[in-house]
Amino acid sequence: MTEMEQINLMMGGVKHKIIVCSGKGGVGKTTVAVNLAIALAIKGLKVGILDVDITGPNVPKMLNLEEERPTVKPGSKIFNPVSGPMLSSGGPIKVMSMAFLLETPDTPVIWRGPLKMKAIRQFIAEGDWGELDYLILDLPPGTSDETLDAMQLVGDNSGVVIVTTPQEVATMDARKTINMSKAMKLNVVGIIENMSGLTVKCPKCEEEIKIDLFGSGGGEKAAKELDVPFLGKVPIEHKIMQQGDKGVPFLISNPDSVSASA
Amino acid sequence: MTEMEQINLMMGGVKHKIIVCSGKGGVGKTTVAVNLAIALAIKGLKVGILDVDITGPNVPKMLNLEEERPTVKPGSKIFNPVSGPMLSSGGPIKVMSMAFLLETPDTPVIWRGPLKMKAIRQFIAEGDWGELDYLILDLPPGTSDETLDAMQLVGDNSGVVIVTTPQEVATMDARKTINMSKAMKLNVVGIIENMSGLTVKCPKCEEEIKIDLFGSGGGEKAAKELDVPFLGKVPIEHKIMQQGDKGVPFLISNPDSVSASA
Ligand SMILES: Nc1ncnc2c1ncn2[C@@H]1O[C@H](COP(=O)(O)OP(=O)(O)O)[C@@H](O)[C@H]1O
Ligand SMILES: Nc1ncnc2c1ncn2[C@@H]1O[C@H](COP(=O)(O)OP(=O)(O)O)[C@@H](O)[C@H]1O
Ligand SMILES: [Zn+2]
Repeated sequence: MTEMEQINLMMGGVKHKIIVCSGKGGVGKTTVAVNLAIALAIKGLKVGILDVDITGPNVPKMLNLEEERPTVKPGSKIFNPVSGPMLSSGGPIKVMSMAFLLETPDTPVIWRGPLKMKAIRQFIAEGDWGELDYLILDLPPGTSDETLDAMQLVGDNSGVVIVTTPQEVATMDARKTINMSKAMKLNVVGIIENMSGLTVKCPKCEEEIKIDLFGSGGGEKAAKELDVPFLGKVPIEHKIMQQGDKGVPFLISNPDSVSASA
Repeated sequence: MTEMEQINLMMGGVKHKIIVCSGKGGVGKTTVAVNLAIALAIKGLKVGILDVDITGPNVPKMLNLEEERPTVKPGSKIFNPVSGPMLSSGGPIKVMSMAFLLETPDTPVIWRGPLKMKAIRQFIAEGDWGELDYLILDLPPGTSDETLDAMQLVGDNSGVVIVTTPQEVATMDARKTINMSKAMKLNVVGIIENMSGLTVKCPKCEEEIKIDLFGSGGGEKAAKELDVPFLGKVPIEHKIMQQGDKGVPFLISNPDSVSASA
C-alpha cells in the first residue's frame, strides 16, 4: 500500500477537515483552532486536532495536555492520538502534536522541510483517528512546506479558515494565504479578525474605554476585497490570553460570550 | 569559486552580524530588527537589513519601501540592495527582501525548503553589501530551514537577539530558539521582552491604568533560567503598531523613549 493509500484509509472515517492558517504568526491561530474544536465537541460532535506546527507546537499547552503521550498499539506502528477534554457524549477530543514527542519542552526541533513532511504524513497515515465529524489542522505561519503538505493531503470535504489581526502587516500575509488556498482549489470558509479592539473599565470612575490597540476592520476589508466570507471579530480579552497559558481554552469557561459566536 | 567562498567574499566588508529571531511569530521580531537598525544608523554606523522571512517578508513595509526595487549591475548577477532611510553620515540603510521580488503584495511565495535556501544564499552571495558595521538578519518564526541557513551562514563576529512576549506559549518557543543558538555555537546577545504591559489614561478622570494584557516577566524569567542576558522590556504602545503599518518605525519619531533603550 502506498503512503497516499494509507493516508486515505486512515482519513476514511473523517467527515470534514478544517485547516486553520494565517500567513503571519502570533495572530491567534492555535487559540481559534482549539476553541473551534471545543465548540464543535460541546455540540456532541466527534472532533480531532492535528498540530501541524512541527517546530513550534502549542496545541497541547493550550489544552493542558503537555504531560500526556500518545500510545502505540503493540506490534504495530499505528498510534492512538492523545485523548483531550471530554465535553459531551461525542467522546474526548483526539489530539496529535510534535510536542508529545519532545524530550523536554525546551528541546528545539531543528528539522528541514523533508523531515517535517515525513512527520506530518506519519501523524495522518499512522494515527488511529477512527470516526470523526471534524479534524482541525492547526498550521504554522508561512506558505511553505507544512502549509503545502497539509493543503495537499486534506483532499475533498475540507475547508480553510484564515485568522488575522487588524494590522496591515498581518492582513497582507493573510491575503497571500487566501490566494494560496484558492490556487490549491480549496474551499475558503472565511476570515476571522482576532484581537480586534480592547475594552477596559476604569477602576476609578467605571468609564468604559475602547482602545483600538491593533486597529480594527483590516480583516473585514480583506474579506470584501478577496471575495471570501467574513466570519466575525474577536476582541482582545485578557481572559483569552490567561487561559491559553493555563490550558483552559476560553470557550469552555465562557461559551456564551461574543467571542464564542465567531 | 564555490558559493561559500562567494558568500565569504561578499560578507568580507561586514564587521558584525546580528540575527533577530524568536521561535514564535507575531512577537515583534521585525519591529525590533528595524528599530535596532535605525538606532545604529542614527549613531552614524553603516547598517544593512536582510529579510530572511521568505514567505512572509514584512521589512519593506515597516520601512515604507514597498515600492522600491533592488537594481542589478549591468552584465552581472550582482545586485544593489535597496537604499532605505538616510539617518546620518553613515549612509542609507541597505535592505534586501523577498517582498521586492513579488509581482503584487498579495502574491504567495509557495516554496519548499531548498528554494528558500537558494534565495537566502543568493541575497547574501550576490548582494553588493559593501562596507557595513552591522548586518541585521530578520528571521521567520520556527527553527527550520531559514533559521538553520541563517545561523550556518553568518559565521564569526555574529550574535543572536531573541524576541519574546511575556506569555508562556511565546517563551516556550523562545527557549527552543535559545537552545538552538547554543547548539549552533552562536553568541546569544540576549532576550528582549516585547509587549510587556500596557498603560492607558482614562479619558474621563485621567487615571493611569496599568493592564497586564499579555502578562509580564516571562522573558526575564527565561533569561535567568537559561543564563542569557536580559536586554529589557518594551511596553505595548499604540504608536508602535501604527507606525509599523505606516512604515515610520517607532524609533525615528521617539528616539528618547523608554523603548528605544531596549
Ligand atoms: N482575542 C485574544 N485576546 C487576548 N489574547 C489572545 C487573543 N487571541 C490570542 N491571544 C493570545 O495571543 C497569543 C498568540 O496566540 P496563538 O493562538 O498562539 O497565535 P498563533 O497560533 O497564531 O501563533 C497567545 O498567548 C494567546 O493566548
Ligand atoms: N511593543 C509593541 N506595541 C504595540 N504593537 C507592537 C509592539 N511590537 C510590535 N507591535 C506590532 O505587532 C505586530 C507584530 O509585530 P512584528 O514585528 O511584525 O512581529 P514578528 O516579526 O515577530 O511577526 C505589528 O503590527 C507591530 O506593529
Ligand atoms: Zn476614569
